[in-house]
Parts: sequence; C-alpha cells; structure tokens
Amino acid sequence: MGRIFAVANQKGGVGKTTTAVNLAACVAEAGYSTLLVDLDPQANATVGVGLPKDLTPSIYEVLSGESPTVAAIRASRINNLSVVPSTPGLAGAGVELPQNQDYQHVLKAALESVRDQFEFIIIDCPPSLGPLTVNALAAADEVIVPVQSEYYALEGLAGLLETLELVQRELNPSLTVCGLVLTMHDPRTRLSRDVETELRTHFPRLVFDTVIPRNVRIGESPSHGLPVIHHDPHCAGAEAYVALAREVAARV
Amino acid sequence: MGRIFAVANQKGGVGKTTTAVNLAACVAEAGYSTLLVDLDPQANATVGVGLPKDLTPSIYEVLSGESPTVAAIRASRINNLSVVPSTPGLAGAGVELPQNQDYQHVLKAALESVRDQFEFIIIDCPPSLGPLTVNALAAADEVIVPVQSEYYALEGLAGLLETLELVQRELNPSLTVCGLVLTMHDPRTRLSRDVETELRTHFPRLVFDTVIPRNVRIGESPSHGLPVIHHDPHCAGAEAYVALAREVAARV
Ligand SMILES: Nc1ncnc2c1ncn2[C@@H]1O[C@H](COP(=O)(O)OP(=O)(O)OP(=O)(O)O)[C@@H](O)[C@H]1O
Ligand SMILES: Nc1ncnc2c1ncn2[C@@H]1O[C@H](COP(=O)(O)OP(=O)(O)OP(=O)(O)O)[C@@H](O)[C@H]1O
Ligand SMILES: [Mg+2]
Ligand SMILES: [Mg+2]
Repeated sequence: MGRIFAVANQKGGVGKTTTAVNLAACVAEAGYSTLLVDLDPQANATVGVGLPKDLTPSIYEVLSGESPTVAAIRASRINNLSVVPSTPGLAGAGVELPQNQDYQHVLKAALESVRDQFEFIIIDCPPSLGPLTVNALAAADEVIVPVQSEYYALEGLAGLLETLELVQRELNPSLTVCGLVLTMHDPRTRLSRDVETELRTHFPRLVFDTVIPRNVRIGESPSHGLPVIHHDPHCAGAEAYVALAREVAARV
Repeated sequence: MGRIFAVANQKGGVGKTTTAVNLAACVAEAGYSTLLVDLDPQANATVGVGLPKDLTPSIYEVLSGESPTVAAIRASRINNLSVVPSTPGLAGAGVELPQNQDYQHVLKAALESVRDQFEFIIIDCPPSLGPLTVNALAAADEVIVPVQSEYYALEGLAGLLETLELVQRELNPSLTVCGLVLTMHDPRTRLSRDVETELRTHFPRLVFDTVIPRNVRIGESPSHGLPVIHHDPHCAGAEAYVALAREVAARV
C-alpha cells in the first residue's frame, strides 16, 4: 500500500513543485516505485520531468470522471517514476468540482484504484487552498510543507496549519503533517537565518533537519526536463534533496 | 478619473505583491493619490503596508455586497496611499462569486464608485486565474505582469498572455498590457541572463527597461510593514522600483 504525500502551501513560489519533483525522483532512484501526481493547472511538475503539458488523459480527465486513473499514468525518463500529468485545462476543475455532492473526495477515490501499484505517491499542489488542494489533503496520508526562507512565507504559515487542522477534523482524520522543509535558504542573509530560527523555535519537532539551499542548478534543471539529481547529481541542491528523501523515508 | 492597474500572474512567488506595494508607494510618494486593493486571501499586500489582516469591512465584504467600497478604504502610514485590505476569509469568494449571474464584473462596479477619488488604483492579484483575478482583469485599464527570472515563470508566460487576450475579447475590450517587469533578477547567473534575453527577444515592446534586482532589503521590508522605498530608500531595490514607477507613469 503506497503512502500518499501532498506537497502543499498556498503561498506561491515557495518550492512546492521543486520539492515534489525532486523528492519523487530521489525515492524512485532509491528503488521505490513512485507516482508523481501534478494537481496544478500550471503543469510545472509535468514539464519539470520532461513531459508536455497537453497530454490526454491527464489529471483533469481523471477528476472529471472521463478517464480511469490508470489510463492517465505515464512513464517518465526516470526509472521507477511514473507521472499523472496536468494541463492548463485543469483550471476549470476549480469551478466545476464544487458542483458535485462529495467533491472533496474525488481524488482520494481516483487514487485508491492504483494505490497498491506504488510505494510512494507524491502530489504537487497549486498555490491556493481551493478545491484542488482540498482534494489532495483529503486523499493524502501526510503533508509536506515547503517554507521559503522569506517573511511572507513564514507569516502565512500559522493560517496554513490552522487549515490543515480543519481538514483533519472535517475531511481526513488520518492526515498528519510529515514536516516543514526550509527552501531557497541563504545563510548569508539575516532574513534567512531569522526565518530558520523562528521556524525551529515555534515548530521544533515539525521542521526537517535538512535545509534546501538556494542553488542555481535547481532553478536550471526544469529547463532540461530533469530533476536536479539527474541534471547535476553532486551539486548542493541535489545532495540536499537526497538527504531530505532519507529523512522523509525515515518518518514513514 | 483614476487609472486602474492589475498586477497579475498565475505563477506563484514572482513578485506580484512586492511590485503592487512598491509601485503604489512610489506613485503615492510622487504626490499622486493612490489606492492599493489587496485581492489575495493571503493578505500579503495588507501586511506589507503595515495593516492587520483581520480588518472589517475588507475587500471580501465589498465583493459580497455587504459593504460599500468607500467604507473599506483605510489610510496607511504612507502619504497619499490608501488601502482596501484583504483577509483570509476572502478565500470563500473563490467559490461564492461564480454563483452570481454577472460575477466577473463585481469588482469593476465596486471600484466605479471611488474611481474619481484616486489617480492610481493598483490591484494585487492572487496566484491563480480564478474568479478573483478574472474580476481584477475585468476591472482594470492595464495589467502589469511581474516575471521572475526563472524557467517556470518564463515557460508559463505564453499561457498567461493567451488568457489576457481571452479576457480582452470576452470581458474587457479596453484592457491593455502595460508591460512585463523582470523581478528577482541576478545578472551573475546564466539562468537569469537567459530569461532576460528570451523575454526581450519575444516581447521587445512589452518588457520594461527597468529590471528589479534580487535584493535582500526588498525581502526584509514587509517584516517592518513598509515598502522598500521607506525601509531603505537608497538600496538597489528601492531605486529600481522608483525607476519602474517613472516608466509606468510615462506609459499612461
Ligand atoms: N532551492 C532552490 N534554489 C534555487 N531556485 C529554486 C529553489 N527551489 C525552487 N527554485 C526555483 O524557484 C522558483 C519557485 O519554485 P517552485 O516553482 O518549485 O515553487 P512552487 O511553490 O511550486 O510555485 P507555485 O506556487 O507557482 O506552484 C522556480 O523557478 C524554481 O526553479
Ligand atoms: N527583487 C526581490 N529581491 C528579493 N526578494 C524579493 C524580491 N521581490 C520579491 N521578493 C521576495 O520574494 C517572495 C515572493 O515575492 P511576492 O510575495 O511579492 O510574490 P507574489 O507573486 O506576490 O507571491 P504569491 O504568488 O504568493 O502572491 C517574497 O517573500 C518577497 O519578499
Ligand atoms: Mg508549483
Ligand atoms: Mg502575492
């Protein structure tokens, strides 16, 4: 039975896609059969692993009931890593999904049918707390929250954790917070150091030991359609994601 | 009659709030009466100018019809700058708004009533192309698009410009693209330089001459509830936003 992880944070640009793609690539590389689900209409995770963003069926057809989940699963150029791609058309689901009765559990039902084929299922969420992210949180066993080392990302965290508690109470009592991961961290700036101190003080047991540094090789890798561990395996960014994957696997 | 600018891009974390807040502060500092409208449930622009994110009435009460626009306008600590604050409760509007008949024009109607009190009205949009951003694009005369010097931000731009054309055709024929502004630019990296070259090649007349550099003082300023031109007026970030404000005013 695969463990389902949602990578979520309504704050934009904090490293959700980068974390989902690279974590999935690391656990796939370690030999676990892994499924990456792109639940963002921007389809960045799809592009980040080298797939086009106009594939059909995509997650949109799965959520709208037009296609079984298994038909939307694609192989990627990475061993052990399969992908359910997204397309810009998924933006329509934000308005269409809530028209169904039990719309929050559509993704959960869709993933049930393939869950025993994978050991890890990792969902990349869009930057909002709308119907798509709610679906991901209702389907997930655990949630990983990337937190950029910036003021707005820190300031918004309390609200996000309250929302997670609401989801746990109302939609998915078994959802747990796997951890908070600091991203784009630059220890040379006081701002980054202050954010890390605040985070470790307020959430001592939740923050991963591994900190993802700001590293230009991470930003370059999606232009090659590759996770950073394949674009530049020995750079600081790749090594940090390998360490994070080890920490996540140890918490499972 | 005030000019209405929407600062929009569905890609998260590209500098929408930072650009809206600092542009608004620059034109206010230059003596123009300015209104900053925070249309994001994250309420980052509200916090960025030193206001709390639990004020009532907020933009949420304005959009839901519970409060006239004028009652939601607050003074800020910056001369000539007034603000319509946001709250996390605005997230509900994403689902509630589309239930109205002509929901796309709710903000436009709300701003009509105050438009002649301000010379500039600047709207900060959330990271999505949902009902809130559609309302902003339907209400605006011009749209300013921050583009982070990163691959995913560039890759998503074509889709965004297509959406803007759709809005121009169907909802707001007078909407024009004021310009694209490169943000968090670090000329030391090839990635940043490549993104700038691509952008200026594909959209020569749309990209502003002014480029906003990555500058830690910009990231620090929201923690003081101040725009960067008040937090550190002579830093590279502040000077860049002053130059951008001049360019925007020249294009009006
Ligand atoms: N550690 C890092 N070092 C340098 N660049 C990074 C790092 N992590 C992410 N990036 C870059 O920063 C940008 C934002 O990251 P990413 O797109 O993964 O965030 P996101 O939270 O998924 O954004 P969105 O909210 O739009 O979904 C991307 O261009 C990415 O390549
Ligand atoms: N030029 C810059 N130099 C350094 N940091 C910056 C710069 N511009 C923005 N930032 C920081 O980067 C982060 C993202 O910027 P910002 O929040 O303005 O983007 P956004 O597009 O409004 O995000 P969202 O999609 O969540 O609304 C913020 O923490 C901000 O302080
Ligand atoms: Mg993303
Ligand atoms: Mg913002």
